[in-house]
Amino acid sequence: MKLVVAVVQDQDSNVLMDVLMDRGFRATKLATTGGFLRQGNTTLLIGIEDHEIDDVVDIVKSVCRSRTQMTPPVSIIGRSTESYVGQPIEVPIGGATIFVLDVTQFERV
Amino acid sequence: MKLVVAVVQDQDSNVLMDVLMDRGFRATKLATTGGFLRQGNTTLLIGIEDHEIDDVVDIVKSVCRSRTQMTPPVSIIGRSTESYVGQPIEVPIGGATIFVLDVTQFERV
Amino acid sequence: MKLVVAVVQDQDSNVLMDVLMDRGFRATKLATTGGFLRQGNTTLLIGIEDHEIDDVVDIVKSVCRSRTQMTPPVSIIGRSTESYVGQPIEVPIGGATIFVLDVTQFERV
Ligand SMILES: Nc1ncnc2c1ncn2[C@@H]1O[C@@H]2COP(=O)(O)O[C@H]3[C@@H](O)[C@H](n4cnc5c(N)ncnc54)O[C@@H]3COP(=O)(O)O[C@H]2[C@H]1O
Ligand SMILES: Nc1ncnc2c1ncn2[C@@H]1O[C@@H]2COP(=O)(O)O[C@H]3[C@@H](O)[C@H](n4cnc5c(N)ncnc54)O[C@@H]3COP(=O)(O)O[C@H]2[C@H]1O
Ligand SMILES: Nc1ncnc2c1ncn2[C@@H]1O[C@@H]2COP(=O)(O)O[C@H]3[C@@H](O)[C@H](n4cnc5c(N)ncnc54)O[C@@H]3COP(=O)(O)O[C@H]2[C@H]1O
Repeated sequence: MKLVVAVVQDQDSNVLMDVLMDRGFRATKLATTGGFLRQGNTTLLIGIEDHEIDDVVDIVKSVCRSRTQMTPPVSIIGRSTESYVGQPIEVPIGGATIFVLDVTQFERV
Repeated sequence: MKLVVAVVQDQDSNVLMDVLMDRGFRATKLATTGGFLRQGNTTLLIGIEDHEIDDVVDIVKSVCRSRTQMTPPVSIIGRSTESYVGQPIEVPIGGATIFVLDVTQFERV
Repeated sequence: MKLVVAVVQDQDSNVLMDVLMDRGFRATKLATTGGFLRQGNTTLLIGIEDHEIDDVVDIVKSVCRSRTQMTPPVSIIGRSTESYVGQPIEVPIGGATIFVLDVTQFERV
């Protein structure tokens, strides 16, 4: 058993969840915030059998798109923002960041 | 050390947290959403010693109840919802879904 | 690859995120709730290379402060609160609680 932790953009999260549900996977959604852009994104927890990893990764790849995002003009990103303040910069955001964790024990109550 | 990730129904989450606290366990609560029913549920993160797994699972089993839930009449569940739209169906929801993860390092700062 | 799950106090979370971003780390923020005090806190997910664990733990240690918090006068903490109700008590809250998890597979889509 594995627990997939996938951070995706809000714009893709509903379609991604639809496709996962259609395919019979089970998932739980967390409303999260990106550390750099400080904007809302979505983290999915998807518990799957070991042999289903490639299927789930393929579904995420087929649904999730990379995009770019302009940083806000007065950046709140961090202390060393001299280079950002005043000059908005274009930041690439990948379609998804996926962590696969080993589940040592699984229980349905 | 293990990290227990337990997805439970909102109705059980407060009592479950009370019992865990009473027993001296520590836990952190996340407000989450179910992928299928798209309704709010609760995910608990519970860091425990290896020998405490059975205790925690027993507490979850003693508190969390399975229930059924009617899907909304116009289902938003997914693309293949032809079978749901118009005819609400009764969906079983288990008391809890529990993932136990291995903690390779633990620090209290 | 490791996934660091760090529960920190809200008061430290923005500065901590600033420092992590400045240092080039990537992180995702979850708004969470403490099980005992039932108050808001912050959980960070930080995916890092194995050799970066000590750096990240050091950053958390340098930013996050322990504090104390008075329990509310009529405590909602749990069933065995006889000792708390009416007599607020001072509860120590550590700077951070850190769980390091092994990542068996990582994908950027
Ligand atoms: N310290 C830094 N310095 C310079 N540029 C930085 C940076 N941190 C992030 N970025 C850039 O900004 C984009 C948005 O990051 P954000 O943290 O808002 O939103 C992130 C974050 O919520 C999550 N994420 C990515 N890698 C992560 C990791 N290793 N651990 C935890 N969360 C991660 O996925 C979202 C998208 O990440 P992605 O890499 O595709 O896209 C990132 C990356 O291109
Ligand atoms: N492997 C896993 N990974 C991550 N999270 C998991 C999980 N298994 C369960 N969960 C979480 O636990 C909640 C209850 O799941 P349960 O299987 O008891 O009860 C489920 C199940 O009976 C049914 N169900 C879920 N996904 C389905 C699907 N793709 N097709 C058909 N029925 C599904 O609907 C009920 C409610 O599901 P919902 O998604 O709203 O809410 C789920 C979800 O948030
Ligand atoms: N093993 C673990 N698994 C998951 N999350 C964990 C954890 N250990 C700590 N946390 C998280 O970190 C916060 C701070 O914990 P700390 O132990 O520093 O500070 C704690 C501790 O001094 C005390 N405390 C917590 N649980 C207790 C219990 N069952 N009995 C007595 N005191 C407790 O109250 C403070 C605030 O706790 P609160 O639950 O509101 O908030 C906790 C909780 O959200």
